[in-house]
Amino acid sequence: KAMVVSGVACDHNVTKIALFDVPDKPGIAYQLFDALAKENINVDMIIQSHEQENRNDISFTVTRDDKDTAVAIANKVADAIGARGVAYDDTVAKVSIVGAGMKTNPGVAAKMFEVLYRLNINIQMISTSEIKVSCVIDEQDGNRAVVALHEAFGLDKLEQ
Amino acid sequence: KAMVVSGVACDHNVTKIALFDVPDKPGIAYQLFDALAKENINVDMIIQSHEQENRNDISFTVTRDDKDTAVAIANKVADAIGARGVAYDDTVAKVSIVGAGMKTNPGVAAKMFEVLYRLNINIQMISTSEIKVSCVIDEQDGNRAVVALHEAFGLDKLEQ
Ligand SMILES: C[C@@H](O)[C@H](N)C(=O)O
Ligand SMILES: C[C@@H](O)[C@H](N)C(=O)O
Repeated sequence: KAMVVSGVACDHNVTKIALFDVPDKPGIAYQLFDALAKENINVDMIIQSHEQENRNDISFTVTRDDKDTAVAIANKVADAIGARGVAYDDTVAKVSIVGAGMKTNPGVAAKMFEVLYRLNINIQMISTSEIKVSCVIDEQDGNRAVVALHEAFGLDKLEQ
Repeated sequence: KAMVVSGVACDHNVTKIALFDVPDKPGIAYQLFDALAKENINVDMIIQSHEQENRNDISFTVTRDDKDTAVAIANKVADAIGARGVAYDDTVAKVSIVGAGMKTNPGVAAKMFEVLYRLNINIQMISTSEIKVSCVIDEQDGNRAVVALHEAFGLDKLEQ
């Protein structure tokens, strides 16, 4: 049943954008991502955590080329819906571990988080699927994160 | 280049749990998910959005059977790290659309969000991967969400 992490990837072409304290009511997510889609912005991650007191935050990632357009749209939608504000940062990277059967292997994500912790790398955003755990971190930490993750999951041996 | 949504799924065996205002420093995500892994809790979604003023929220989902143990762990870790609090809800379901090439099809997630909006279904949590968009919603909305999504993405025709 051992989880097989088959690969580690790092995407440096990332801008993270967040809308804070959006009203937690139907139609808000649609409004934001429809506006982005109409400008042909390719959105990679969409992350929305647990609501609090009728408000929530919505964050997402786009490429660096799309930063200006996406941030402009985020600001426009934020104003229209009465969100508290918008933040963005294009000095980030998305590091991911990929493998099969993660849902039945609770330790895998914890191990990735441990590797980043031991490198004193702060995790800014987290998103998972059955086959992938992705963390947004400072772009300057990307390369050493990849090396350490390869090692931690035994993938460096394949390259000898 | 048309995105093909090939399936719609709804998982009713879901409990959502969140830790609010955890310190945004290395080691926090590791501490939480290591504690869960040590109790063999299978975590499905892990969602962490954009940080704010040195704090962040971390939410995740587990099965209904694991609710009590996972909530106890969340409370224990929340106290240990000085988080503001914990919330949980097991009256939720996770509805997902699955398909290929979503990253290059910005309108797909927006369309899913639109379908839910038109049904007046509130989206509690969102997580995406290249092949999947998942929304946590009230469990009572699960079935009609699935029917509407099948229809919106043309999947109902296959069943005639
Ligand atoms: C916050 C946002 O996701 C809102 N709940 C919606 O349904 O669109
Ligand atoms: C909030 C949490 O993800 C923290 N930034 C960590 O790196 O563990």
